[in-house]
Amino acid sequence: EGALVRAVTHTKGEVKVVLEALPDVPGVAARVFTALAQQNIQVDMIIQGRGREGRNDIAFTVAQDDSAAALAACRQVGAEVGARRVAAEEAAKVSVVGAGINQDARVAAAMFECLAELGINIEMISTSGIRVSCLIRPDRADEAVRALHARFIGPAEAS
Amino acid sequence: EGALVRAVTHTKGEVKVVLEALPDVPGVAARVFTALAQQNIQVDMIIQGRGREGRNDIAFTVAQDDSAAALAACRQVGAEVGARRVAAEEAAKVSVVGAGINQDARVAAAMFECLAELGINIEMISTSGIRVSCLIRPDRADEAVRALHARFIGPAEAS
Ligand SMILES: C[C@@H](O)[C@H](N)C(=O)O
Ligand SMILES: C[C@@H](O)[C@H](N)C(=O)O
Repeated sequence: EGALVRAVTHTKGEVKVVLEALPDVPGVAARVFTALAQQNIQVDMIIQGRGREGRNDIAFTVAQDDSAAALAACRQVGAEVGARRVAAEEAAKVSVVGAGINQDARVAAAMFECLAELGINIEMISTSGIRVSCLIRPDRADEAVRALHARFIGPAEAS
Repeated sequence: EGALVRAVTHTKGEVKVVLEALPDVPGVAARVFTALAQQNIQVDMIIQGRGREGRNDIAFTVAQDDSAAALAACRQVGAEVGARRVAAEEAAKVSVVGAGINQDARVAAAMFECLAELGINIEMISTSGIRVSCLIRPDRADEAVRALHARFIGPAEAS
């Protein structure tokens, strides 16, 4: 499955913002991102898993420089809609990229296994047509990238 | 922000499989997807939000034809690692696609607002560099696509 992966990328210095236990009803996601849009905040990943008992979390990542404004906007919306908690923390994103990889469970399996072998916990996962991305602790990012690069691209040093 | 969106796409006949309350420790995601890979199951979206209290959910989507095998594989892994519940249900994925859109909170906000205006609940969200995808109820998919197409592409009928 390595033949499908053409790049390993990572982003450090991202901040993950999470709104916990929002009401899982139409209009809530719109309110959160409208508030962010009004501040011209650029958003990288947006992840929302399944809701439970009428509540759901929304998480997204922003660059460090936008994190204070993003957190303030989310605290405001969170208070308005009754989120249980709004919090931010630093995160690193590591991704494998390649045509069609997300259709192949083997690429995801190999990526997750590679991180597991290093004892790196996968905190969040998001995929698209050509990319599988994991959020991990920033202090493990360099190590993760080297291992993923060796696993998928080859033994040359990751740039 | 509509200028950034070049397509509205949707996939019906997907099945969303969810493993609830998995142990949030290294190796668990790898086990799930290794089991799926061993059955040559093709996976579309993978979404994992933040964990809580040492547990996390993993959700992914597969084509209808793979759903029985995927569910069986996940029930097996779920039992081995102590998931609270493993379940599957039909879902529709609607996406807006365009260069750089995920960097712009306005595109996400507009997409979510469009769905909210129709009273369509956004069940899950995943983004990548060029795509924002939402999982919604299949019986709302046609309506959602028409509205998103009108909002972002123009008044011509969605094909
Ligand atoms: C939680 C949030 O995504 C909500 N379900 C909405 O549709 O806006
Ligand atoms: C829940 C699962 O993703 C776990 N955190 C892992 O790293 O495998």
